[in-house]
Amino acid sequence: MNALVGLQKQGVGTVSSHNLAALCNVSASALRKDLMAFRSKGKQRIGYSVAELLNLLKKELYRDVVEKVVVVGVGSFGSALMKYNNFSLYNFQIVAGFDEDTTHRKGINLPIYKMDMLAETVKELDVTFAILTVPEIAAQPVARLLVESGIEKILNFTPAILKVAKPVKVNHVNLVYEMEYLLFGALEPEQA
Amino acid sequence: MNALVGLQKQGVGTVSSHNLAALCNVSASALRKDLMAFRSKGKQRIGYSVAELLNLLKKELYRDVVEKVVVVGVGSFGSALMKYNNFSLYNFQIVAGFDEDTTHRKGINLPIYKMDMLAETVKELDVTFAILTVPEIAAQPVARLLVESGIEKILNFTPAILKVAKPVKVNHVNLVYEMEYLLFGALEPEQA
Ligand SMILES: NC(=O)c1ccc[n+]([C@@H]2O[C@H](COP(=O)([O-])OP(=O)(O)OC[C@H]3O[C@@H](n4cnc5c(N)ncnc54)[C@H](O)[C@@H]3O)[C@@H](O)[C@H]2O)c1
Ligand SMILES: NC(=O)c1ccc[n+]([C@@H]2O[C@H](COP(=O)([O-])OP(=O)(O)OC[C@H]3O[C@@H](n4cnc5c(N)ncnc54)[C@H](O)[C@@H]3O)[C@@H](O)[C@H]2O)c1
Repeated sequence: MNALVGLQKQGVGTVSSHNLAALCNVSASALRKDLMAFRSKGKQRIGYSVAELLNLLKKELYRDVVEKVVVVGVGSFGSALMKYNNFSLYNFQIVAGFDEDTTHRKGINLPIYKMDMLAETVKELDVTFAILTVPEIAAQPVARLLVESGIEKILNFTPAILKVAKPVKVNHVNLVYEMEYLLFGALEPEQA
Repeated sequence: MNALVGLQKQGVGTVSSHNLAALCNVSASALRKDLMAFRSKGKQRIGYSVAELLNLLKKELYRDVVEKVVVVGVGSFGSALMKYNNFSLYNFQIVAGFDEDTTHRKGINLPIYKMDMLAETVKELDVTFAILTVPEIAAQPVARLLVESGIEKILNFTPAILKVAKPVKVNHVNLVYEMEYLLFGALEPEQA
């Protein structure tokens, strides 16, 4: 891990298994076996991508940690996410939902809180990850509320492009974009 | 359009607005104005990506065409897609659902047909685009049925990695992968 961090700091993009092995004081073939376990394939001649290897190592170290998640906006899309039982297979656990409307939804056994309970509940449950599934016009104000409440990672399903403070990470899943990809191929990267 | 196709055939990756203008017999500034309308930004010194420009032009020509879509597997996720009214804003129109269970779902005003009606309905409605939201174990056999019925584009929401005949295009949306991205950054490209 330290060897890779060092390489990344020096701005090295790829590394051969031979050089990486030397840096870690192990044999190249032992290293290649370990890397196979991570599924990482060195692209034959150019070696392994330092950034991808670091990410895979992070994932490996994180393997037994469960990431708690809240769903904000429990409409048809948010409800589907809260009903899905397989997130736990991948070490994600949805712990609660938040919505202006807290009436019980069929098939959801998790609590749904009002929006004014967000900051308190997020702190109490020690959650830093939120999935945003509110209507587009509510997206930016709700995202600001999430960040103020201590959320650091947002998976954004709304069409809105969110502006958040730097340390907060946002990943935008745009379903229409994925559908357009099948018709037109990769378009211009999204304008942020 | 022809100028760009010609460049792509020659394996040219990027083109400056100056060279592209010369190929199309227009002035460079007129061309730059047109391209702005497509939102395409030439990355300052290296110019415009030929592939992206071609895709944007395709999208522009396609602007008034509505792409008909069927949703296969109308569970919690498929239902959310069939309730969503905004697909029409982006020239997509969901016309029907297919499922083993055809009982009426609350809030869905579109017809849901049994799977044995797939080939006939897809041909009658002239649909070539399907969104796959069946359980993972049903994904591959249902995908084969889709292809046999005349579907040419599949947006796959199941965790299964589909193997389909070459001309059929598949785009895989993996929600867990998108969530992992927020924790670990870009991992190994998906193994197909
Ligand atoms: N359903 C889909 O297939 C789909 C596809 C693409 C994009 N999206 C996007 O995902 C988001 C959710 O879509 P949906 O179909 O579930 O919508 P929906 O209308 O069914 O659900 C929205 C939910 O957000 C709640 N809400 C509204 N304003 C709120 C606020 N200020 N604070 C907290 N909760 C609020 C509503 O009470 C409702 O429960 C939208 O932004 C939509 O554009 C959905
Ligand atoms: N809901 C989510 O948040 C979510 C998240 C990630 C991935 N997914 C994936 O999306 C898919 C759908 O998830 P869901 O939560 O809607 O599941 P679900 O169980 O609610 O719905 C599945 C639907 O498929 C139908 N079905 C089952 N076998 C079929 C077959 N052979 N032919 C036709 N229809 C069949 C069922 O009748 C049911 O209506 C799954 O593959 C799941 O792994 C869902």
